[in-house]
Amino acid sequence: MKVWTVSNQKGGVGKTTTVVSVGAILAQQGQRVLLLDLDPQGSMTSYFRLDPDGIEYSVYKLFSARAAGQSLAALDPLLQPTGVDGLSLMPASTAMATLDRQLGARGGMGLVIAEALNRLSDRYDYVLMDCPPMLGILMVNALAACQQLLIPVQTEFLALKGLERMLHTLQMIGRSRGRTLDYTIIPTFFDRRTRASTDALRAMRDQHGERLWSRVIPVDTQFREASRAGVPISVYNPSARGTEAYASLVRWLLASSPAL
Amino acid sequence: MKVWTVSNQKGGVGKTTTVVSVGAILAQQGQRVLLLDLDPQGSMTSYFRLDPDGIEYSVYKLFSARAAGQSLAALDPLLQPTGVDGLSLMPASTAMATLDRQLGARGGMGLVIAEALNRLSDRYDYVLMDCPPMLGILMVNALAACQQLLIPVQTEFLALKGLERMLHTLQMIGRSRGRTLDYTIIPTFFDRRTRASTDALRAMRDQHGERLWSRVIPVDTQFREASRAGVPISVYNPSARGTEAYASLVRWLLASSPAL
Ligand SMILES: Nc1ncnc2c1ncn2[C@@H]1O[C@H](COP(=O)(O)OP(=O)(O)OP(=O)(O)O)[C@@H](O)[C@H]1O
Ligand SMILES: Nc1ncnc2c1ncn2[C@@H]1O[C@H](COP(=O)(O)OP(=O)(O)OP(=O)(O)O)[C@@H](O)[C@H]1O
Ligand SMILES: [Mg+2]
Ligand SMILES: [Mg+2]
Repeated sequence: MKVWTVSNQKGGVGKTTTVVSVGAILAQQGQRVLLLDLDPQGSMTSYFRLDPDGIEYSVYKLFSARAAGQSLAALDPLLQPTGVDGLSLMPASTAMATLDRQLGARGGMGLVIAEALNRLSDRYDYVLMDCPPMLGILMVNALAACQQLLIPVQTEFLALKGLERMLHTLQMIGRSRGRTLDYTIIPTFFDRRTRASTDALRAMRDQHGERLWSRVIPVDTQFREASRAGVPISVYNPSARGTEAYASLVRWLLASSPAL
Repeated sequence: MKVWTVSNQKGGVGKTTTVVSVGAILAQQGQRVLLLDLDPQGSMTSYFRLDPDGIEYSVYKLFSARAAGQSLAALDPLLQPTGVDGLSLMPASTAMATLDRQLGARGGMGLVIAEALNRLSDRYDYVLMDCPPMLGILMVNALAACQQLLIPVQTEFLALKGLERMLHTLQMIGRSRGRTLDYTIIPTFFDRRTRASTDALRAMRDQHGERLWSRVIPVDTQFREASRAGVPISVYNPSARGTEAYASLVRWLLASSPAL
C-alpha cells in the first residue's frame, strides 16, 4: 500500500484538487484507492456531497477513540463511497477543528493516522491524504503516516515565499522525527499567458529543480465545473487539460516510486 | 476614520487582493490609507516587498508590548511606505503565528488592535485589515476593531459551504461581544464562462441577497501580473477588468457607509 500526503501551509493552492484528481485517476485505472480528508473545513468531504458538519464516522473518531485510550473495533463505518468505483473516502468532521486545542499538549497522538492505515494495508493499493492549510496535529499525523509528500505550489510570485516556509517547517518536523521526508513540488495554476507564471516556474526550477515535477497543472475552468457536478475532473471530462495534466502526474508518480 | 476588515476562514479567496486593491484605489483618490497585515504568513507584507520573517516593527509588537503590560511609546516605526502615495502598511511578522499559543488562554487581548487604531485616528481616513484564513486572536481583534466587514467568497460550489461556516462563526463572536457585525459578501473569481460561477452567484443571491454586493470581482490574470510587479493592480493597469471591478466596489463602499 502506497501512502501519499498532499500538503502546503498556504491556502487555496490546489491540495484538495490534487488529492481528488490523482485518487480518481488511479481508481479509474483499477487501483483500490482510499482518500483521507484531514481538513476540519472538509472541502474534499463536501466535494463528494457528504456533510462535514453532520458526520458521525470520520477521521475525528480515530482521535477521540485514541484520546479515550481505546481503539475502534472496526474501521468500516469510516469508509464512505464517492460515486467513483474503487475510490473510497474517510471523511472529515468539523469537530476536528478542536483537536489541536484538545490534544496539542499531549504526547503520543502523532501516529493515530499511521496506525489506522496499518490496519487497512491489505484493503487498498493507494492512500492519499488531503491536509488543511495549517500546522497542527493533523499535519503532523499526515507527515508521519506517509511515504511520499506532494507539495502543490501556485506558479506566482508570492507562492515561492510560502514554499520556503513550508520546506523550513518540514525540516523542523523531520528533525524532531529523526528522518527526512521525501517530497515533490507540484506547480499549480500555471497560466502560460502570464509572465508571473512563467517567471515563478523558472524560479522554482532554479531553486528547487531536483525536487520539482517536470510538468505543471495548468489553470483549467473545468475544475470548477467538475466540483459543481460533484465528480472528479477525470470523470467529468476525461479530455480536459486539467485531467491530462493530473494523468501525467500519476504516470510520473507510479514510475518514480517503485521501491515504495 | 473608517475601519474595514476583510476576512474569511477559507484560504485563497481574495482577502489580500481585496485589501491591496481597495486600499490602493482609495489612496489614488487622495485618501490617507493604512493597511494592516494580520496574517502570520504575511502575504500582503511580501506583496509590498517587505519580509515578514525579518521584520522588527510589525503588528506583533503591539501584542508583545501589551502582553508585557506596556504600551508602545510611538507607533511610527510600525508604519511602512508601500510605494503608493497615501498608502501605508503596518506589516505582519511570522512571529504572529505564536500568538494564539502564547495568549489564547489569557483574557484582555481582544482590543489590542482597536486601541492602536484609536491612537492613529487623526492620521488616516481609511484603515483596511487583511486577515489569515483561521480563527484566533488576530481575527477576533480584527472583528472587534472594525466598523464594517467584507467577506470575499469565491463564486463556486464549495465556497458557499465555507460562507455558511464563516457566518456561523461571526454569530458566535457577535454574541460573545454583545453586538452583531455589519458585513457585506463580495463574490470573487467570477468566471462568466462557467456554469459553476453563475450557479454559485445565483445561490448567493438567493441565500444572502440582502448582504451581497451587487457586482462581482471577475477572474483577471492581471492580478497575478501586478503581484509579480509588486504593485496594486490599479497602479499596474488602471484599465484592467479587475481594477474596474474593485473601483466599482470602492464607489459602493463609499456610498453605503455615510454614517460611519
Ligand atoms: N488548475 C486549476 N485551474 C483552475 N482552478 C483550479 C485549479 N486547481 C484548483 N482549482 C480551483 O481552485 C480552488 C482552490 O483549490 P483547492 O480547494 O484544491 O485548494 P486547497 O489548497 O485545497 O485549498 P485549502 O487550503 O482551502 O484547502 C477550487 O475552487 C478549485 O476548484
Ligand atoms: N479575481 C482574481 N482573478 C485572478 N486571480 C486572482 C483574483 N483574485 C485573487 N487572485 C489571485 O489568487 C491568489 C489568492 O488570492 P489572495 O492571496 O488575495 O487570497 P487570500 O484569501 O488572501 O489567501 P490566504 O487565505 O492564503 O490569505 C493570488 O495569487 C491572487 O493574485
Ligand atoms: Mg483543501
Ligand atoms: Mg491573504
